[in-house]
Amino acid sequence: AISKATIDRLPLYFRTLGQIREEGVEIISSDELGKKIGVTPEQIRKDLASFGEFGKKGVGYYVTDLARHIGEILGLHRGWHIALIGYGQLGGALANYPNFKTLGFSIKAIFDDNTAKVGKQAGEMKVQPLAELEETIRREDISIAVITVPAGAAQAIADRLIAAGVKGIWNFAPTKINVPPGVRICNEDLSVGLTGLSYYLSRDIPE
Amino acid sequence: AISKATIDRLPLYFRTLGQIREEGVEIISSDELGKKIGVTPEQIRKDLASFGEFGKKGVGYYVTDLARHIGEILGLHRGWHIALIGYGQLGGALANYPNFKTLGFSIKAIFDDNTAKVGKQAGEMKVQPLAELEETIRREDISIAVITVPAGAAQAIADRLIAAGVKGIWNFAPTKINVPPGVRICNEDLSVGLTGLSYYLSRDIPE
Ligand SMILES: NC(=O)c1ccc[n+]([C@@H]2O[C@H](COP(=O)([O-])OP(=O)(O)OC[C@H]3O[C@@H](n4cnc5c(N)ncnc54)[C@H](O)[C@@H]3O)[C@@H](O)[C@H]2O)c1
Ligand SMILES: NC(=O)c1ccc[n+]([C@@H]2O[C@H](COP(=O)([O-])OP(=O)(O)OC[C@H]3O[C@@H](n4cnc5c(N)ncnc54)[C@H](O)[C@@H]3O)[C@@H](O)[C@H]2O)c1
Repeated sequence: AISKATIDRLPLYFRTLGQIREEGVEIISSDELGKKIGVTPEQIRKDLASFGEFGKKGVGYYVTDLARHIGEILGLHRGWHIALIGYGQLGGALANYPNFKTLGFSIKAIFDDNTAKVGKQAGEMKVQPLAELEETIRREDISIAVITVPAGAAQAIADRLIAAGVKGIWNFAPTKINVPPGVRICNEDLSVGLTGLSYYLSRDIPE
Repeated sequence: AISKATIDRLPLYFRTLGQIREEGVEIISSDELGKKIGVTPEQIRKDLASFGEFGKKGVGYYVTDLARHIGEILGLHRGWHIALIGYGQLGGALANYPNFKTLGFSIKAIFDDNTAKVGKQAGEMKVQPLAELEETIRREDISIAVITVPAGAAQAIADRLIAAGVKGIWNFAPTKINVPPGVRICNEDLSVGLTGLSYYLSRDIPE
């Protein structure tokens, strides 16, 4: 069984390998990879060994092969269909962020309950009214929903999505959403990056 | 010396403790805290011991006290002044997200180089033109800058910010930004949450 800590590091491995591949690096040692990800080389080797990746002794790991393998472990080849609910400022930024498509995710539908936004062009699609949610989720085989509505609206939206068959929720609203067993939820809180900066700056910049 | 892995977990500790405090929980065991954060109880105890937190044997940690202590370690009491550059969709969502203020961060200035956006009301402030960047950073004692401009504009903006005295950069643009020693940079990539969902769903939902 692979530990949760190892699983949670996989997206970081994948992103980091993608970045170094863009820099033209073809082989990376567990030392260098550890520095970039922020874990010890021993942990790197342990994590990757649990997926059958042992690298080339004294050399390191082949970046492209390792990235592809981790992408498969992450299930990115599945090409998930996504719905986004709440086409406001954050929803708009996410809907138009090209990196998700590069990773194999396709946004198939966007919903909003503001009549001024319904019918608006959003990239290649039009914003749909909430009334079309259930039918669209079934027709477009949507597995993941991104929730970018205000906190007060989030639970009701989640309930509808789950009833319609959505199995994964990426929630940005600053509220706890209750989901039944069998539904995965990722609560995204952007304050984590900012508090990390605060830690380092409070030591760099004397009071 | 505290390990980088432990430091990187601190913002997660802080956020998790805040969430359970909102749920009214006053004491939490290392077992329960470990489950919520995704590390072993042994790692929890090891991390917290490195900050002088040992909890109450057989009982656990007092949530409010621990949250306050970790907040101090994270430097949140410093009340950092922040500038945001690029008042588009993502910038707009971040500028209006109340959680940052709750954590003690204050957005003191917002900049954009689109004349249609300059002068626009953004919460309690007006969007300023780039020409006012250097003077505003000095006057408002800004230490952290949030970069939410397109990828092609990011490095030039970072160079100006650093020359003006900014010490920390929170970068959302999907590009590598070069910074000199003494400047901290956090590159935020939202795809990490989505790839994590993909891992779990690819096992929940058979192909
Ligand atoms: N997690 C984070 O770090 C983070 C950062 C910034 C914003 N946020 C949160 O993201 C959410 C969106 O922020 P924003 O700045 O884009 O807000 P916004 O007001 O610009 O957008 C919200 C959108 O949701 C729509 N909406 C409201 N209720 C709805 C419903 N019941 N069904 C469908 N659509 C509905 C609105 O019409 C609007 O278009 C908020 O909850 C905000 O607190 C989170
Ligand atoms: N990191 C992530 O996970 C993630 C997610 C979504 C978007 N993004 C990125 O965030 C950035 C913003 O996305 P968006 O959807 O808000 O784009 P946007 O086009 O809505 O906003 C960009 C804003 O920057 C301004 N701008 C452009 N050049 C500037 C300059 N030189 N100086 C000052 N302002 C300038 C524009 O006028 C505009 O208001 C993009 O780089 C996008 O790729 C990242």
